[in-house]
Amino acid sequence: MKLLITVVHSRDKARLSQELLAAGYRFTEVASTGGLLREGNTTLLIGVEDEELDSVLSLVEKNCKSREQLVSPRPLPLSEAGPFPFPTPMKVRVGGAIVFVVEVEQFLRF
Amino acid sequence: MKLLITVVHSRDKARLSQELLAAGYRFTEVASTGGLLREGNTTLLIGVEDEELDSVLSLVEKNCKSREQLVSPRPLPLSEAGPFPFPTPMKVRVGGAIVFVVEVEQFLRF
Amino acid sequence: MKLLITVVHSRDKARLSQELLAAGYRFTEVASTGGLLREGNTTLLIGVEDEELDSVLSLVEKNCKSREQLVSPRPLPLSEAGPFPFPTPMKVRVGGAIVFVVEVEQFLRF
Ligand SMILES: Nc1ncnc2c1ncn2[C@@H]1O[C@@H]2COP(=O)(O)O[C@H]3[C@@H](O)[C@H](n4cnc5c(N)ncnc54)O[C@@H]3COP(=O)(O)O[C@H]2[C@H]1O
Ligand SMILES: Nc1ncnc2c1ncn2[C@@H]1O[C@@H]2COP(=O)(O)O[C@H]3[C@@H](O)[C@H](n4cnc5c(N)ncnc54)O[C@@H]3COP(=O)(O)O[C@H]2[C@H]1O
Ligand SMILES: Nc1ncnc2c1ncn2[C@@H]1O[C@@H]2COP(=O)(O)O[C@H]3[C@@H](O)[C@H](n4cnc5c(N)ncnc54)O[C@@H]3COP(=O)(O)O[C@H]2[C@H]1O
Repeated sequence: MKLLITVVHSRDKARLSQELLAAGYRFTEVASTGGLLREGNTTLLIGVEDEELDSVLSLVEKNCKSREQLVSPRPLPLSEAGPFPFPTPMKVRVGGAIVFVVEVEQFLRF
Repeated sequence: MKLLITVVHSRDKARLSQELLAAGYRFTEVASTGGLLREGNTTLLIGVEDEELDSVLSLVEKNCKSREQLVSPRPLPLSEAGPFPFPTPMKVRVGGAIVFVVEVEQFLRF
Repeated sequence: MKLLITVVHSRDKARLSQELLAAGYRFTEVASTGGLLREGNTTLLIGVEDEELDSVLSLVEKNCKSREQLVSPRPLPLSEAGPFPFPTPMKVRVGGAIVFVVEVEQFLRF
């Protein structure tokens, strides 16, 4: 069994959840926050059998598309920042999903 | 060391927490939501030494009993559902607990 | 790749987040609660390349210092507690951080 720890953009969450359910996958949702942009996102815990891994990953890929956006990240602490405490807006990729696939030693249902 | 990622029904959480503490186990609670029923539940992160694994699993089993309930899951997206967008109520198991046991490579306390 | 599941005291979170960002690390924040003291804390999910592990651990160590505090844990269930349902205040270590380092089999960005 594998546990997928999947961080998805809030815009994609409802569509991905529907698709996961329609395909018979089980999952748990945890509210989370992005480290850089401080935006609310969702961390899905999805436990799947080994042979289902590829099909659930292609489901995530299909439903979570990324694009480029100009953002102004939070100002650095003054001690670090030197003469420019407010970093210039930077182009970051947003909206995609990231997935950590972790091996599950034992899975139990009580 | 093992990390137990344990999803428990909100009805069982207080009793299980008390029992874990009384037995000297340490844990962290994260609020979560069930993928299908959209009900609030709790994900416990419980780090235990390898030799404690069996006794903490039997503690979870003792405190988290499941039963069958008639539920009407959220309607499928219309494109998937065909003539019956509102699925008939289905009998699901609720109230148990699920546990993912994951190997911890290193555990550090600062 | 390694996933660091890091439980930090709320007092240290802002400083640690700033330092992680300044060093170019990516992470996701999840609100959590301590099992014993029932205080709000933060669980950071930090995915790093294998060769970055030591430097991110020393960053956590530098920013999360622990100290001793007198606390009165929640009373035990009456059935367990015997004549002293309200445990005497105990000295516990608070404010440090704990880190579970878990092996990541696959990391995907969509
Ligand atoms: N230190 C840094 N330096 C340069 N660029 C940075 C950066 N931290 C983040 N970014 C960029 O900003 C986007 C939003 O990051 P945020 O941390 O708010 O939100 C992130 C975070 O919550 C999570 N995430 C990404 N990588 C992670 C990792 N290695 N460990 C844990 N969580 C991660 O997924 C969300 C989306 O990530 P994604 O990669 O699609 O998109 C990221 C990435 O393109
Ligand atoms: N796609 C599906 N097809 C058919 N039946 C389904 C289903 N998804 C869920 N169910 C049924 O509904 C119950 C409640 O699921 P829910 O997703 O709300 O709440 C779940 C979810 O939060 C979590 N969970 C269960 N299996 C999981 C997995 N493989 N990965 C991640 N989380 C899981 O544990 C809670 C309780 O699960 P439990 O198995 O006791 O009970 C489940 C299961 O009996
Ligand atoms: N059953 C028990 N018996 C005796 N003393 C106990 C105890 N449970 C907790 N403590 C003590 O109380 C402090 C606060 O614990 P709390 O559970 O509120 O908050 C904890 C909990 O959220 C998390 N944590 C610690 N160990 C953990 C583990 N093995 N698994 C999961 N989470 C853990 O990190 C926070 C800080 O832990 P830290 O070790 O620095 O500090 C702990 C520890 O010194």
